[in-house]
Amino acid sequence: MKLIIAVVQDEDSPRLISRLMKSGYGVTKLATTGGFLRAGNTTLLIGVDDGKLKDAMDIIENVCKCRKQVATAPTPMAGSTGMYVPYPVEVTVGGATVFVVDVEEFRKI
Amino acid sequence: MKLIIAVVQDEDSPRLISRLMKSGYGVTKLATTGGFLRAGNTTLLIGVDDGKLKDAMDIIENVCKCRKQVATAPTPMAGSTGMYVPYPVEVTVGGATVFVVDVEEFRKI
Amino acid sequence: MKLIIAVVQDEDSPRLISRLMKSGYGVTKLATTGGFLRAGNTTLLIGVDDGKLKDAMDIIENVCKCRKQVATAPTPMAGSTGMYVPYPVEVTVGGATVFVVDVEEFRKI
Ligand SMILES: Nc1ncnc2c1ncn2[C@@H]1O[C@@H]2COP(=O)(O)O[C@H]3[C@@H](O)[C@H](n4cnc5c(N)ncnc54)O[C@@H]3COP(=O)(O)O[C@H]2[C@H]1O
Ligand SMILES: Nc1ncnc2c1ncn2[C@@H]1O[C@@H]2COP(=O)(O)O[C@H]3[C@@H](O)[C@H](n4cnc5c(N)ncnc54)O[C@@H]3COP(=O)(O)O[C@H]2[C@H]1O
Ligand SMILES: Nc1ncnc2c1ncn2[C@@H]1O[C@@H]2COP(=O)(O)O[C@H]3[C@@H](O)[C@H](n4cnc5c(N)ncnc54)O[C@@H]3COP(=O)(O)O[C@H]2[C@H]1O
Repeated sequence: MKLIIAVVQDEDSPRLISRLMKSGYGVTKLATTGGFLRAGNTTLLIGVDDGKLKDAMDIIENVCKCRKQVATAPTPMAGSTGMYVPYPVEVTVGGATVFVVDVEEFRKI
Repeated sequence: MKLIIAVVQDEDSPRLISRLMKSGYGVTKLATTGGFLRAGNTTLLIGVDDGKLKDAMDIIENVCKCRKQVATAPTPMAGSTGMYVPYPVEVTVGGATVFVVDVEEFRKI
Repeated sequence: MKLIIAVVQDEDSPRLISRLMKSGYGVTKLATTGGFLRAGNTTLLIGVDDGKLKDAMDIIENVCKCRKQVATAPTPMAGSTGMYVPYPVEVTVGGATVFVVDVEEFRKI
């Protein structure tokens, strides 16, 4: 048995959990905070049989892969009118930091 | 040293922590959420000396073992009176999901 | 790669995180509760390369080492006036409980 400890963005967590549930994996969710941005993120504990590790990692990679999204950034209009125009900006979202540790003993009580 | 990571029901957590404290174990509590039921549960981190692992696992098993409880489920009265009668129903509570990982280095600063 | 799981006092956590950030370490913060005092504390997950383990542990030791602080304890004035005088008391603060586990696989997605 292996324990996957995956730190993911809050935005990706619901989709990732339901994909893992559909494949019959067990998941426990922790609300956490990033050390650098001090913003909220999500850490998932996922205990998997050794033979299922690759499949679970593929699901995490598939859902959390970095991708470009168009967001709008308020940009001041020309001249000092104090008005803002929504301006399309491309940002990168997604990503996951994943640790796998060995489980010496697993028990369902 | 081993680190026990035990996911237990919120209902069992206070009794389990006080049983572990009485036996002199160290415990850190995390408020977590189940992936499937999306309901709150409790994850305990319990660092134990190798020789104490079996005793700590026995305490978890003893407090968290599945048991039947009688709960009342509101059941509509015969006829469509809109009245509800409390009706005894047997439910299973308890249970724990427990991972044990090896601790390479332990330090009290 | 090693995963450091460090349980520290809430008071030391901001300083510890910013010292770790300055040295380029990755940190994820969990809000946790002590089993004995039932008071809030902080658990940090810090994934480090094998060669950096000693340096990261030194930073934790440096920031969280136990130290004496003067706190004021309200002490009743002589006679039963119901008045309280702030009285200097020496208390010990700091400390950290640190577990290091081996990481079999690390992935940045
Ligand atoms: N080795 C490790 N151990 C434990 N947890 C880890 C970790 N590496 C990453 N994490 C967790 O994953 C989150 C995202 O990290 P990522 O590397 O994609 O994205 C990071 C990275 O690009 C950058 N960053 C993080 N730490 C940095 C540092 N010390 N110096 C410069 N940039 C940093 O800021 C982004 C957000 O970081 P934040 O700390 O808010 O949030 C982090 C942290 O919660
Ligand atoms: N391999 C694992 N890795 C990490 N954490 C684990 C885990 N196995 C269990 N857990 C944790 O333990 C809680 C209780 O699990 P249990 O198996 O007793 O009871 C479970 C199980 O009977 C069922 N269940 C869970 N996941 C399922 C799935 N993918 N498909 C069908 N049934 C599921 O729903 C109950 C509640 O699950 P919930 O997720 O809310 O809450 C779970 C989850 O927080
Ligand atoms: N083996 C272990 N596994 C997991 N987490 C661990 C641990 N040892 C310590 N911790 C965590 O570190 C915190 C500080 O522990 P420390 O040993 O410095 O300071 C402890 C210790 O001096 C004392 N204490 C803890 N458990 C005790 C027990 N069963 N009997 C007597 N004294 C206890 O009370 C202080 C506060 O304890 P509290 O539980 O509130 O908070 C603990 C707990 O959250």
